[in-house]
Amino acid sequence: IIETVNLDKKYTVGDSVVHALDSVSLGIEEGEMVAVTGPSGSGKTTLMNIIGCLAQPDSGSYKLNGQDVSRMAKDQLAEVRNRQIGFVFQSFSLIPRISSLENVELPLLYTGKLSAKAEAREALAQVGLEGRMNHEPNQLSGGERQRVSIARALVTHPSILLADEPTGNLDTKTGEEVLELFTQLNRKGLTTIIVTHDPEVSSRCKRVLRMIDGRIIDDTLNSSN
Amino acid sequence: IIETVNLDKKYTVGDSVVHALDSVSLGIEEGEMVAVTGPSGSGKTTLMNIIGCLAQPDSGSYKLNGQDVSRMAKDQLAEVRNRQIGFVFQSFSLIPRISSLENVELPLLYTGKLSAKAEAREALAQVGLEGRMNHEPNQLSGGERQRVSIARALVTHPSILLADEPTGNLDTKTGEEVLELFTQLNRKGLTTIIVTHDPEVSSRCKRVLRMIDGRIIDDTLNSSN
Ligand SMILES: Nc1ncnc2c1ncn2[C@@H]1O[C@H](COP(=O)(O)OP(=O)(O)OP(=O)(O)O)[C@@H](O)[C@H]1O
Ligand SMILES: Nc1ncnc2c1ncn2[C@@H]1O[C@H](COP(=O)(O)OP(=O)(O)OP(=O)(O)O)[C@@H](O)[C@H]1O
Ligand SMILES: [Mg+2]
Ligand SMILES: [Mg+2]
Repeated sequence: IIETVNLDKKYTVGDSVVHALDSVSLGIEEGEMVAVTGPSGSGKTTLMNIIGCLAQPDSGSYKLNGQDVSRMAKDQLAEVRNRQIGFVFQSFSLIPRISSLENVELPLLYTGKLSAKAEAREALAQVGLEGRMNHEPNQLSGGERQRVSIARALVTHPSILLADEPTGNLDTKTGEEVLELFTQLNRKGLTTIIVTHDPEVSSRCKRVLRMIDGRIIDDTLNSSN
Repeated sequence: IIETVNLDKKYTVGDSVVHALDSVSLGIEEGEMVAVTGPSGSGKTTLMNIIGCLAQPDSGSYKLNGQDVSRMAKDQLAEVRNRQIGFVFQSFSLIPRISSLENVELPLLYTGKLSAKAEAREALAQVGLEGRMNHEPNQLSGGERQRVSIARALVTHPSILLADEPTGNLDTKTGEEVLELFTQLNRKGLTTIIVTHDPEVSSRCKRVLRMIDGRIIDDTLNSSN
């Protein structure tokens, strides 16, 4: 369902070049649960942004459902981003002056619905935040913002979940509840890719990709799963 | 050095009241290394903001170095915040359009220095980011932003370090390096309070305070340290 060939991405800052992605090729099947690990700065977020159709590589190809993403028309790309992919951002990216309920409702409004308060409320309940529906992002704790971001990614019932460090601000118990939620959804067919620094999380994924300096250096199966 | 008595803090959102801090009393001696743990939403950041003189409690008292913080004059409070306390924010709070070098230099400029590029560079080197000096925050990975925030907290050589989840976005190895840095500084006398969800981090602190629902329910010593 996700296939990349020789993805390359460089950034230039002043006269130094950062080789964020170096010839990255991977294939992910529908229904897989994959962890992406690696040191800070190894290119994980850059890779996720390309897979999530939020950024373009400098070279190399990315096929989603057999279609070359770089050849997709603008409105088809928007459709993919809104309906097929749920994205949990590493820095949450919530909209400041609206409530968490409204933040979670937004992706459904983008699909054309006029109102989706009930669905948004259910998504927030799934991450234990029904009691924080009316709070704006600056009225939430760090871990609560992270969970609103997770609820927002799931509310459209996407077919692919891309979660960039979804438990970094959560205590062990709450993080476990989130991981259990992801596992249940994966069993029902949600293709799941989780960037994580937490060995507890990567050990729960069937497959683990390890990155260093913009390259995938390891692709292993967790035998226990 | 830090002494709070019956700190209380409530937030009102609509017609619901959140009891973020409930009668919190604690005493921390100079040179201690203390971890603060607890579930998401238990009041840790709220407590740190009061200790860091960034917020006021609704009731209760807070003495820093024997002085009642609520009675301090504005300029004395500013002095304390700029010179005595280093704060690593849970959401980093870097200034967007300036480089990481300039971000780290800023606290020293606030103390009256005209320029502090050398000190800022050294602080960035301590967290492994000399190669990212010229990057602006949006040109950094999540873990790099977190480390710039740590460098900024340490550049003024504070006497108290308040770190709110300083390793949440770091891989195990980089997080270990940061913890080792904190440990070295603590041995030289830096009073250190670390909010953390990571048992690896709290196990490295001599003392662990555990919070639930705005209260401190546990105050234990780590025997191995
Ligand atoms: N817009 C940009 N301009 C310049 N350099 C960038 C930019 N975005 C990212 N980088 C650099 O590219 C490298 C990879 O960044 P990326 O965000 O993908 O890392 P990461 O693996 O997600 O790290 P972390 O675990 O810290 O979140 C980093 O070293 C970063 O400094
Ligand atoms: N400005 C605010 N208005 C209303 N409620 C708030 C506000 N700030 C925090 N809260 C609430 O107070 C509670 C405690 O927040 P706090 O940020 O101290 O938690 P925390 O222990 O740091 O959590 P985390 O581990 O998720 O960062 C949370 O439930 C949060 O929703
Ligand atoms: Mg990242
Ligand atoms: Mg917090």
